[in-house]
Amino acid sequence: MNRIIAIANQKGGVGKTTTAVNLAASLVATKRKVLLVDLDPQGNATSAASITSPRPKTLCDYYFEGAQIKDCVYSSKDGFDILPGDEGLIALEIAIRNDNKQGFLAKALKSFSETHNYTIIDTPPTLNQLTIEALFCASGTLIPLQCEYYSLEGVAGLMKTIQTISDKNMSTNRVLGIVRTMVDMRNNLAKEVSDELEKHFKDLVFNTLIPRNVKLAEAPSHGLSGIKYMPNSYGAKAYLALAGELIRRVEYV
Amino acid sequence: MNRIIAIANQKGGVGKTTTAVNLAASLVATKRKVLLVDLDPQGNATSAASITSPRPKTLCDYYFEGAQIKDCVYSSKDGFDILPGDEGLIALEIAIRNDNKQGFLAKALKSFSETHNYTIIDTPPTLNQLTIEALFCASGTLIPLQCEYYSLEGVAGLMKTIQTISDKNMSTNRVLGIVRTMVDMRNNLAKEVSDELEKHFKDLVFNTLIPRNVKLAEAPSHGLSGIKYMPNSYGAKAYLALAGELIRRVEYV
Ligand SMILES: Nc1ncnc2c1ncn2[C@@H]1O[C@H](COP(=O)(O)OP(=O)(O)OP(=O)(O)O)[C@@H](O)[C@H]1O
Ligand SMILES: Nc1ncnc2c1ncn2[C@@H]1O[C@H](COP(=O)(O)OP(=O)(O)OP(=O)(O)O)[C@@H](O)[C@H]1O
Ligand SMILES: [Mg+2]
Ligand SMILES: [Mg+2]
Repeated sequence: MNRIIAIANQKGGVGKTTTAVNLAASLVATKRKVLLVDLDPQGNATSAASITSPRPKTLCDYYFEGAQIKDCVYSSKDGFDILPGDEGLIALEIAIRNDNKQGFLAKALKSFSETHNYTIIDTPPTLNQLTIEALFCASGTLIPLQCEYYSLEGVAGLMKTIQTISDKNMSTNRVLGIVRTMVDMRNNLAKEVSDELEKHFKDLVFNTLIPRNVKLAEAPSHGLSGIKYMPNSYGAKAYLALAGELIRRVEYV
Repeated sequence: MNRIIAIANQKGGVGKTTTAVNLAASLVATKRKVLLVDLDPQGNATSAASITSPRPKTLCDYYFEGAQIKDCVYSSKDGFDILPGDEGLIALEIAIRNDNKQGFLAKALKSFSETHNYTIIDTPPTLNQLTIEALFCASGTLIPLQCEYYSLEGVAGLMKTIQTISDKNMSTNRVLGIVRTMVDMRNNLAKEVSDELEKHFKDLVFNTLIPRNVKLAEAPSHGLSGIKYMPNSYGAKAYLALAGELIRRVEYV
């Protein structure tokens, strides 16, 4: 059974890609088979996975050129498989809208329902058709959030949007939880925002806090997750703990 | 003469809004009349300007309801005027595309050519029609950039896109420069990326570095810029210096 998890937040720079890559690597460390899907035209998750093929096939080759979806999957040094992304996704986003092919991603990922235990989808910082495709096919959505004022402002709206999309499309997606990222508990702002989150979204806030840790920001330049690059760093240990908490929330309900 | 400056970078969370708000406040401190335009449906710049009117008119009221553009301008505690933004901008983005009204923002801002010295436009973290409207009407674009790996990856592509948009639309827009934001020179990653930037984009990198300073992240929750909230903080002083450097690059060419 393949559990599909979308990582989404239209606020930029909150740690969506870092969470997608390190959660995928952490789930691999628990002996689960994981597929990472990069739906961001910036292709950050793809560069963190350091695929060796010079021009890897993406969802665009599957949609426009009729390539087999399995030919668009590559392995990473971290042990998860990846469906890469590049700026061609900008044209795909427009085509899905114009051709009325909503639900295209859910169909494409059906091919992996027996081959992987988890599929993690990294999304761009905007609620466009690509992000909606991810929210539609996911069985759960993780919301990474920086403990800062602008991030807090947008979260209630985002939860409402996710709810509306699942109601409209009759999909099973629900918000799995909010993950506090880049947390520096030495400053009051983070403590204040974190307290606000616990007050307003009590059961939804993951207990695991991801600390600000430069090793997580260095890892992608080595084509690795933080888990593989510096397994004993605070950042890596936090993502391993998050994977444990996610497994408890998803597998032992 | 009203110089229109777009603040753009499709990478999320690099400090676009923080730069737009604090640059606007710094230019006011040099006795210039400034208009801030919020083109991000998240409305972060609008909340930083703490407008007192309960439901301010936005560009949507001007486009859909025929409101006068001057009725959509509000004053802020920082002394700059603001054309606010809210999630209604999502519908505006679609309408401009569907109605083929490209260039609509340039026409709207003509009304301010004699009343303001600078217009600063904050854009969302995506190259959609709203961002393209800003790039089309701007005479210069500032690119805020975090000195981290993912941010560095996207910059060359962004510069190319800005060049293509101004060639295609015969607009006068050019990249004014790259502003390094949230810089923590204690860590090697920032130094490495900063050196790479200076090597590849020599004349384009602003000398002023904006340090990571929590006062800048606290200011918006008080409805103020960092300049007004904590004028003696490192962050505020850096933005005042940036305004000086911008004036030299724009007014004394
Ligand atoms: N816990 C952390 N500690 C230190 N740096 C981090 C951490 N998490 C993320 N970063 C860094 O912060 C920046 C933003 O993170 P990331 O790119 O993962 O966010 P994002 O939400 O995916 O951004 P976008 O909205 O552009 O997709 C990156 O340079 C990343 O390396
Ligand atoms: N120099 C700085 N020091 C400390 N915090 C900062 C600094 N600049 C920005 N921030 C904080 O970092 C976060 C991201 O900045 P900001 O929201 O301005 O980026 P953005 O590029 O506008 O994001 P988006 O892509 O979502 O529009 C915000 O919470 C902001 O308060
Ligand atoms: Mg990302
Ligand atoms: Mg912003």
